[in-house]
Amino acid sequence: MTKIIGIANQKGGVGKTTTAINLSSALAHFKRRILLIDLDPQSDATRGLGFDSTLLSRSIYDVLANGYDINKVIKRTALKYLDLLPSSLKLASLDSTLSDKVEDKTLVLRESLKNLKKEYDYIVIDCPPSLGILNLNSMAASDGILIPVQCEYFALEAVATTLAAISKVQRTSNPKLGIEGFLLTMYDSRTRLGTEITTQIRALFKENTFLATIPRNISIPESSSKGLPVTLYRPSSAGSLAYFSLAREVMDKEFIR
Amino acid sequence: MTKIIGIANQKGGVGKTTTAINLSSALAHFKRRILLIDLDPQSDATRGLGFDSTLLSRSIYDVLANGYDINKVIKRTALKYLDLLPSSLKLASLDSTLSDKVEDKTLVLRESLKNLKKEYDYIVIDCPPSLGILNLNSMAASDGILIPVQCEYFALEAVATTLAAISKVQRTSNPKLGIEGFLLTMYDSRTRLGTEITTQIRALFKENTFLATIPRNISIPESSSKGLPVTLYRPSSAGSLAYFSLAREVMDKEFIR
Ligand SMILES: Nc1ncnc2c1ncn2[C@@H]1O[C@H](COP(=O)(O)OP(=O)(O)OP(=O)(O)O)[C@@H](O)[C@H]1O
Ligand SMILES: Nc1ncnc2c1ncn2[C@@H]1O[C@H](COP(=O)(O)OP(=O)(O)OP(=O)(O)O)[C@@H](O)[C@H]1O
Ligand SMILES: [Mg+2]
Ligand SMILES: [Mg+2]
Repeated sequence: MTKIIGIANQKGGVGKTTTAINLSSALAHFKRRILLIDLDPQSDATRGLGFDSTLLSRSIYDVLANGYDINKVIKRTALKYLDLLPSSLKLASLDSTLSDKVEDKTLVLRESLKNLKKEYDYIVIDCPPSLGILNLNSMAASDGILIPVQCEYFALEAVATTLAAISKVQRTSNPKLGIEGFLLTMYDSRTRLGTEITTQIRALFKENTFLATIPRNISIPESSSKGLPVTLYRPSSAGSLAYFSLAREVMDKEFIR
Repeated sequence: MTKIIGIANQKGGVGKTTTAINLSSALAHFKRRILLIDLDPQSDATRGLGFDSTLLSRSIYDVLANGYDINKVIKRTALKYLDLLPSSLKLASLDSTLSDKVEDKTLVLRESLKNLKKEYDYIVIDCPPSLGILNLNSMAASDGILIPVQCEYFALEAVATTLAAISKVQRTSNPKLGIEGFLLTMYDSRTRLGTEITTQIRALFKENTFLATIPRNISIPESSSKGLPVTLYRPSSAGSLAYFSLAREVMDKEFIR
């Protein structure tokens, strides 16, 4: 049975793409079969895995807007068990492209995933920093939403807006949508603010907060510039080890389902 | 004559709000009369100046959606020469609220600024990480766009999409729109990647890149959690000093105009 995890937070730059790439690759190291879907027109997840979205002939845009065969667009990556459904800038126009053709514009992703020929253990969906049609498609298709929360001051307000959007999707198109968990990212243990925010978030969300905390770690941006997940580029760095323990926590939940 | 500067970059978390707040407050320290407009429904700039957007009776939403008097919504701040036009979550629905009433939805901000009674030297506009109707309103109203660029790997792609959006607005609603400059943010001189990206950006954009570089500095997020600009909270911190030199560069451009 495939578990679909959407990565969402309306706040920008909190580590959504970094989490999508490195959770996916850590799970692939544990021999889970993973499909990473890049639903952000900026295509950072596509680039972070070494692809140039402007050079690809097809992307998820063709699948969602024109019903192109999803299996022909999926790319294999440097990791054996990790496949990628790449993005493109064209995805930014999905809302207007779809306008009259479809009854519910927020269900096109969920419908297209029904055509997958290959069996995956997990599907991970990266999203842009907004709550528009792309995020709604991700939430309608997902079993659970993982919310990266940067250990910084502005973080909590955006979490509230993201939770409101999730509960709206639960009431409308996807009643079984749950919260996969809150992930603390870019944690800097040397600062008072980092510890303060972390305590606040753990007190607020309790056991819904992953035990794994992602430290601020230079290996992470360096790995992106090489087009590799940090779990492959520097497997024993603090950033990589944190994503391995996150993957273990996600897999442990499998038995509870 | 008022100069209107929009802060834009489609990438999230690059320091747009931090730059909007601290450039405005640094200019106010030099006794320039400043209006900071928060055009992001997340209201981070409103919160970063100590206001709770859920407690305010009016916001920029009322001005743009219902033609409410802009002068009645403006708030004075902790700094004598700095006023704020606060945001609210309702702003996220502006696109659908305006739908049929207005001929061009991207001009409502420019029109409402014509009703300002008070004279400002600079108007600074903070925007969300997207290129939707709110960003288009900012670009249509601005004289120049300041683009914060984080010294990280994914930064350059989003700059390209932001520049494409600017040139589209130049061709349609605002032919006099220019580039105020590229500002390097969250620069960490200890890392190789930081220096690499900085050299790349300066080589690409040459004299359009501000000399001032904003270092990664813990006083910045700490000041936001106190609802104060860093120029007020820790005036001699590395973050604050960098925003003062940015303000001086922006003022020096006054003579070239
Ligand atoms: N733990 C970390 N340590 C250091 N840098 C990090 C870490 N996580 C992410 N980054 C860097 O911070 C920046 C923002 O991260 P990322 O792009 O993953 O965020 P995002 O939420 O996907 O952004 P957007 O909202 O634009 O989609 C990137 O340059 C990334 O390399
Ligand atoms: N120079 C800096 N040093 C340290 N932290 C910084 C710096 N600039 C910004 N930050 C922190 O990084 C986070 C992102 O900054 P900010 O909110 O200003 O970005 P933004 O581009 O406005 O984000 P969004 O795209 O969500 O609007 C904030 O928590 C902020 O406090
Ligand atoms: Mg991203
Ligand atoms: Mg912001």
